[in-house]
Amino acid sequence: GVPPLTIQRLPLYLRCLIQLQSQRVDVVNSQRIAELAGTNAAQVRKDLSYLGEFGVRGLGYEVDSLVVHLARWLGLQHTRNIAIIGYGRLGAALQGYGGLQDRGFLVTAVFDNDAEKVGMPISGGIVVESMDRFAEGVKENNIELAIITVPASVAQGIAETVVAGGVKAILNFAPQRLELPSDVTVRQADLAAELQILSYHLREDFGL
Amino acid sequence: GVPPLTIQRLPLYLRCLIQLQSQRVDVVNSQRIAELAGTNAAQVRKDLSYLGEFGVRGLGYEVDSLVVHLARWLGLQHTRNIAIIGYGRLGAALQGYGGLQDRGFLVTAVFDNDAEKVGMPISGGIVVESMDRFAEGVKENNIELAIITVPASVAQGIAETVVAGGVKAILNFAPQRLELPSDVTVRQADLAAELQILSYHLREDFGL
Ligand SMILES: NC(=O)c1ccc[n+]([C@@H]2O[C@H](COP(=O)([O-])OP(=O)(O)OC[C@H]3O[C@@H](n4cnc5c(N)ncnc54)[C@H](O)[C@@H]3O)[C@@H](O)[C@H]2O)c1
Ligand SMILES: NC(=O)c1ccc[n+]([C@@H]2O[C@H](COP(=O)([O-])OP(=O)(O)OC[C@H]3O[C@@H](n4cnc5c(N)ncnc54)[C@H](O)[C@@H]3O)[C@@H](O)[C@H]2O)c1
Repeated sequence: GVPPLTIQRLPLYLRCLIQLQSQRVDVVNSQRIAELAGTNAAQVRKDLSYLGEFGVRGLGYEVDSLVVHLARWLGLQHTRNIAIIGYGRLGAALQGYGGLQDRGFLVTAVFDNDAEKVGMPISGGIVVESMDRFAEGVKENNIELAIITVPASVAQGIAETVVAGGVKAILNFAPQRLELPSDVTVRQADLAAELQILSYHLREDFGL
Repeated sequence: GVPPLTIQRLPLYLRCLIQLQSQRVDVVNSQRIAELAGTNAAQVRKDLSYLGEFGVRGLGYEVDSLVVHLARWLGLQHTRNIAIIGYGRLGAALQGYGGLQDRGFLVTAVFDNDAEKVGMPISGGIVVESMDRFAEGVKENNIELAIITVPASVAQGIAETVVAGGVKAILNFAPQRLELPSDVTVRQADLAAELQILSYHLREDFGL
């Protein structure tokens, strides 16, 4: 199959190509994609070759065609519904983020166990539901992905409830490694890792 | 220098190694690191070799030593101060996130241009300041990194103010590509990209 590290770069290529599309660029070479994506041309060509994309020697790739193929590879042909578990500061910020729909996702359900929050209507016609109703909520809202924004101390139990409800894809923000069946895909959000990359550059470029 | 893609994996290795440390693991092989980090053993060895880390053939790496070296490579010997610009839902969620300090960072200043927010005391002894005072705030708070959580429409202007204030490292959440001098490092936070990786797996593993 496609190597994990390649899979992780595909959404980034897609984002860059959509930007090129908006600039009415028709053809792009691997060097340009690499510059926009922060990698090198050889890596771009290698990654895209796993998708059967080989470009035209000396010219590059057709932008529109590559966007369509990448979106198909990433399973983005239809909007996927998301549940957010944990309507705290971060959960509310993510639920309110309108930018997800352009990228193929819609938050259609929000769950919490705080009695003060359950039953509260929020934007998008959503009402915060009790975690007790998670499995029903998955069916009612055709939930395919879950975003976990609860405290670390409860994250494992929450993730198990998510999986028991039939969800196979989790974006976890809680700083707690989840132990789940191998057919469930978990992405660990880690903003501190991004800050550490920046810290590397401060040391490397400025001796700070 | 160290290749960009390697730099991006180092914080992930560090996170996994710190977890091993907490489990009192003394020695770890590249295969184990790879499993925890979601890559392959050859990639781990290659990445670590750029740091002059070659492990002991047949044994692996000393966990404590590797943690120290990775932290040093990432410039994490002293805590770095962060300014958050845009104290909206996401900015407030990030400012309140206590987990940054364990990873080497402290939010010491918050800026906004909303008159209702400027002057508001928030947690950690911080008072929201006016964006007009950004350059002074950088000096007063020894700011080395900026997190941008303002709307996309103002992100470029905000980033220019950040750079003019002397900050060389930016984590940008606004869905707007920033055009800045080449000595400034920008990391683009992109949660939708994580969701798209999950979408790939739903298609690949379940035909969804
Ligand atoms: N990964 C990152 O970079 C990053 C950044 C910021 C926050 N975080 C993490 O994200 C999580 C949320 O942060 P926050 O600032 O929004 O916290 P918060 O305390 O504001 O929100 C947590 C929410 O979870 C709810 N909750 C608690 N237990 C629950 C349960 N059993 N079932 C359902 N809901 C439950 C609470 O009622 C609350 O609404 C934390 O784990 C935090 O450490 C991670
Ligand atoms: N990258 C991602 O995955 C992701 C996820 C969620 C949100 N976002 C983005 O993060 C940003 C913040 O989202 P949010 O939901 O917190 O928005 P928000 O509207 O709640 O907050 C924006 C804040 O910026 C302030 N602001 C506006 N103009 C300013 C200026 N010129 N100077 C200083 N402050 C200014 C506002 O007063 C407000 O407090 C948006 O760009 C949003 O699209 C990105």
